[in-house]
Amino acid sequence: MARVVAVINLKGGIGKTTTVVNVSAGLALKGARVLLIDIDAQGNLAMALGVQPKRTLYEAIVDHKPLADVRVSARPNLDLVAANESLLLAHQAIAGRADWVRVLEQLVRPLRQEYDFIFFDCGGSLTVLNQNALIAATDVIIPTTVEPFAIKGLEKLIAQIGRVKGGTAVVRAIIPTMVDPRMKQSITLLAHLNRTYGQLVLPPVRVNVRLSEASAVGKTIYEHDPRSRGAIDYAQIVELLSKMWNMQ
Amino acid sequence: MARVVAVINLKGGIGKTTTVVNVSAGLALKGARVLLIDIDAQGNLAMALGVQPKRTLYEAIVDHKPLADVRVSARPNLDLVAANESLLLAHQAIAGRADWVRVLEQLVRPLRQEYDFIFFDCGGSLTVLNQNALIAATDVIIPTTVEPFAIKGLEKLIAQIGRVKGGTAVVRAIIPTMVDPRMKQSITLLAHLNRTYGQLVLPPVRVNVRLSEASAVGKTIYEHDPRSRGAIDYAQIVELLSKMWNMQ
Ligand SMILES: Nc1ncnc2c1ncn2[C@@H]1O[C@H](COP(=O)(O)OP(=O)(O)OP(=O)(O)O)[C@@H](O)[C@H]1O
Ligand SMILES: Nc1ncnc2c1ncn2[C@@H]1O[C@H](COP(=O)(O)OP(=O)(O)OP(=O)(O)O)[C@@H](O)[C@H]1O
Ligand SMILES: [Mg+2]
Ligand SMILES: [Mg+2]
Repeated sequence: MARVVAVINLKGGIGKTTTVVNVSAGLALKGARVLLIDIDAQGNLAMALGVQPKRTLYEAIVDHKPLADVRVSARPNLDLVAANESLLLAHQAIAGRADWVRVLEQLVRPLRQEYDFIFFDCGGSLTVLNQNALIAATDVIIPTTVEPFAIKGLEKLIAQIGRVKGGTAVVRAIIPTMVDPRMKQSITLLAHLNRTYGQLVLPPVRVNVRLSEASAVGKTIYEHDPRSRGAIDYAQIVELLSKMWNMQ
Repeated sequence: MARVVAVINLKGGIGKTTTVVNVSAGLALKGARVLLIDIDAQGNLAMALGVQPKRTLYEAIVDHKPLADVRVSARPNLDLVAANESLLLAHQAIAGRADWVRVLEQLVRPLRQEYDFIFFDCGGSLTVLNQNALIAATDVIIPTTVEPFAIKGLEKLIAQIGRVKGGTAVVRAIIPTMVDPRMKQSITLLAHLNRTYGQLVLPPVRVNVRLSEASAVGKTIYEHDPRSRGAIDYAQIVELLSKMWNMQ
């Protein structure tokens, strides 16, 4: 039975998609069967993995096609349900339904036997689909940059998750991203993060242009530059998460 | 009659709030009367200016208070209508109205005589309020980082603006933000931006930790470090925009 993992932060541009790609690819390389679902209308996930799917989550939500019919294989053990700007229209289609907040939960239910993990790549605001992802999620991972607005937003996000899920135990990890160890402000805020959230905070992913290059050419960091800081840092995150999730 | 300027990019974390603060503060220092309206439920604008308003845009939208009653003075010539997470509830209140897409236009109409500029600080996704801001706007400014997802998103955003406004003439400027001149990828993508959008692209704002520090302490860059790269780059942007807008 797959764990359903929402990777979310209401602050934009802080590394959600990059984290989904490189954590899921790492788990797939270790043999886990993983499904990625992009619920952000920007649809960056397909570009980041170098796939051009013909179908998207829109067809599953509005045309009621099963997810199994709109997914594509992105890598061995790693399937993807993509998104594009048509997803903006799906928001309106969902908002009118009585069960509007459980649409994603119902869509993934038939697939949970087939995968070990199902990841949602969330967009940067509390849309209808992001609320759906939180409801469907068994686990929540929060990437964050170590800058003032993102850290301030973190408290609000965790409070919001507490309201939606009736508690915050579902938050499994906070991943500091794009950390530049040369910047005093980063180090100070990282220490603040560790003091405030303790064990939840994983070792930081350092800023590394190879990660940005990788997403530009549709590769995972392990494919683009396996010896880079980005690959080393994300591989460490994958090890820690798989221990936490008792993967053999 | 105030120009109504939407500062927008559907990609998050690329410098929208930082641009609103430092462009508007520069115009106010030159004697223009400026009103800022935060339409992002994260409410970063108040924090960035170091003000803690008791009222927000929520009261204007849901309790029908005039904007003049919820604004606060942030600096000389610079007033602010703040936001917070209650704005998420305002989205639902608007969505049910027949004139749902002209709510902001109606709210700002009585104030356009009092100001030279009214800026909207938009959030990072196509929310109901962002669509309202585009409808109300006489001018659109698009900050963007020079990285692959943001550049790809730019085409879609401009197409979206074209659909909402019946043309893209309202797009006045594209401002490259957080540009690191040492990174090859940034230089390549900046050249691509200039080739694609020509005159619309203003000189880049370089990456500069003083900008992040300034937002952490609630200061404009001119207050925090007037000799920094960030202050020099934004002052240049202010000069170019005020020439474009025929400010004496
Ligand atoms: N550690 C890092 N070092 C350098 N660049 C990074 C790092 N992590 C991500 N990036 C780059 O930063 C940009 C933003 O990252 P990404 O798109 O993953 O953020 P996001 O939170 O998914 O954004 P959005 O809110 O728009 O969905 C991308 O170009 C990405 O390649
Ligand atoms: N040129 C720059 N150099 C360094 N840091 C910057 C620069 N511009 C902005 N920042 C910092 O980057 C972070 C993101 O910027 P900002 O909050 O303005 O982006 P945004 O587009 O408004 O984000 P959101 O989508 O969440 O509203 C902030 O901490 C800000 O201080
Ligand atoms: Mg993303
Ligand atoms: Mg902002």
